[in-house]
Amino acid sequence: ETRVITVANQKGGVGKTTTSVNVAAALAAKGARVLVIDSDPQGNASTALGVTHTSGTPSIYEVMLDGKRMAEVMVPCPHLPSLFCVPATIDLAGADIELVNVMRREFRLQDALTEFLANEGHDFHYIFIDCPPSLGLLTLNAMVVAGEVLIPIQCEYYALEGLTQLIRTIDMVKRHLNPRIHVSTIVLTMYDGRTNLARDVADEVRSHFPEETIDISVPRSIRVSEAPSYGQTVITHDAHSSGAVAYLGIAKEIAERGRTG
Amino acid sequence: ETRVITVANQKGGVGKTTTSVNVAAALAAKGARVLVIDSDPQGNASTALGVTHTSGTPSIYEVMLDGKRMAEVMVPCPHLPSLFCVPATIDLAGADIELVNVMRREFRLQDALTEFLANEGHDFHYIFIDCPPSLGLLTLNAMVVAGEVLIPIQCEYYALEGLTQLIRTIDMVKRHLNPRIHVSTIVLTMYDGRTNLARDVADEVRSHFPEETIDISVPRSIRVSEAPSYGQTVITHDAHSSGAVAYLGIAKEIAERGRTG
Ligand SMILES: Nc1ncnc2c1ncn2[C@@H]1O[C@H](COP(=O)(O)OP(=O)(O)OP(=O)(O)O)[C@@H](O)[C@H]1O
Ligand SMILES: Nc1ncnc2c1ncn2[C@@H]1O[C@H](COP(=O)(O)OP(=O)(O)OP(=O)(O)O)[C@@H](O)[C@H]1O
Ligand SMILES: [Mg+2]
Ligand SMILES: [Mg+2]
Repeated sequence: ETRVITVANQKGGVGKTTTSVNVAAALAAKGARVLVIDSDPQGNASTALGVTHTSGTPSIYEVMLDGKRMAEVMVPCPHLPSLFCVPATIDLAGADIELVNVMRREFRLQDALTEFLANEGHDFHYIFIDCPPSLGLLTLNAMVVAGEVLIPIQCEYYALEGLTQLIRTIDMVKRHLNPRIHVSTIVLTMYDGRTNLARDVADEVRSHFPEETIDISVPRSIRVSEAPSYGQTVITHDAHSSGAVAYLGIAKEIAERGRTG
Repeated sequence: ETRVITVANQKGGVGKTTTSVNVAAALAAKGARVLVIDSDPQGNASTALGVTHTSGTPSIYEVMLDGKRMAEVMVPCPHLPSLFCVPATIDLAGADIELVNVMRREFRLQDALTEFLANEGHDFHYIFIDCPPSLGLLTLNAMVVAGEVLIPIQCEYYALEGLTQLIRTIDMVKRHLNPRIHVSTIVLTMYDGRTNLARDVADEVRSHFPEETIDISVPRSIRVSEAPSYGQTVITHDAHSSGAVAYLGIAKEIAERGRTG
């Protein structure tokens, strides 16, 4: 069965995109068939995966607003044979407002993905959905369709503040829209072990979420942040960097957790 | 005349909150009368300024949705006598959707601020509005009321991607909603001069926006990111740190630019 994992956190710049693309690439590098759905109007995941996403390119916008089939907008990523992407373009910027008065507004992505998985998408092992930094209708759609949520948490003080709100939103989705959803994975990002702040935040998160929090934290690594400027993930840009090694280990842990359910 | 400066960038985690509160504190430390309006449901600016913002606290939500007067929700910041804050609470999280079908939805903040500046707020020198990481109705409201926009840009690759979209949105606001708005200030944040990436991004921004970009970049500094955990700005937490020195210099430059217009 295909695992649908939504990567969400309304706090900005915590590593949602970086975690989505690098975990997806690490799984694909090991042979899994993986799709990344970019649902952030900034299109950062599309950039890191090396796919075109200029305005007008068929994207998640047409899928959610015009009812286009997902298989029609999905494109392969140039660097890994079993990695695919549904891009996001700037056209998505107005979607949060445009979706407000549309039929089944919370279920647009769910309807599209159900049809995809019943057809061309039946042999995908993983689907990751990269969310924008908000809890609006784009993120809500991603939570309605997800079987699990992966929460990246930057080891910074503000990161803790938003966590309660995020967990509450997931609980609300679970009660009213999608009973299957649960937080399966928490990844600590941009961890700098030399600072007390990072250690304190990491300890706090691990004590509250011991099961969900992956043992490996992602260290701050320049290779990670420069990879998108080459249209690559760090896995293909520099597989031996500390960031790539961490994401490969995290991907392995995520794969194993799935096996034991 | 009061300068109303909106701090915006839809890219997450680029230093909008950090720049808003620290520039505001630096100006207040030199005697200016300054108000920070927190319009991000995460309430990070309220945290850094040491003011309560639990759900139900009178906040920008009541001002924009219930027509409460701004003077009624404004509170003093404990650490600096001439620094004030209109807090944001989690109640604001639904505002982007709630505002869609409300009268004068883009002008709610403008209406409230105009009344405030005509009454209790007439003697304020600066008003900073901290925006959430999106271009939805909360940010749009902040752009409609602003005389100027300050754009913080993190020295990272993704930071450049979103700039065109942001500038286009400001142009649209200028044409249809607020002819006075202009990008007055660009601040380069989390600058690490040891990396090519940071230097390349900084050079790129300075070459496109030579006038607007402030000469001083803000270095990455642990004192900056730990200050909010004490409910403080870096100006009051550690005034001699590299981050505080940078923000004091940036505040001075912003003040001087205003004098010459
Ligand atoms: N481990 C890391 N080491 C160094 N830089 C990193 C690391 N992880 C992420 N970054 C950088 O930090 C910035 C924020 O990361 P990213 O864009 O993935 O966060 P996000 O949560 O997707 O942001 P947004 O909220 O805007 O969607 C990016 O410039 C990215 O390159
Ligand atoms: N100069 C700096 N040195 C070190 N850390 C910094 C610096 N500036 C900002 N930070 C940290 O980086 C993170 C992002 O900054 P901040 O929250 O101000 O960005 P933002 O744009 O307001 O984010 P959001 O998009 O979520 O509103 C915070 O944890 C902050 O403490
Ligand atoms: Mg992102
Ligand atoms: Mg902020």
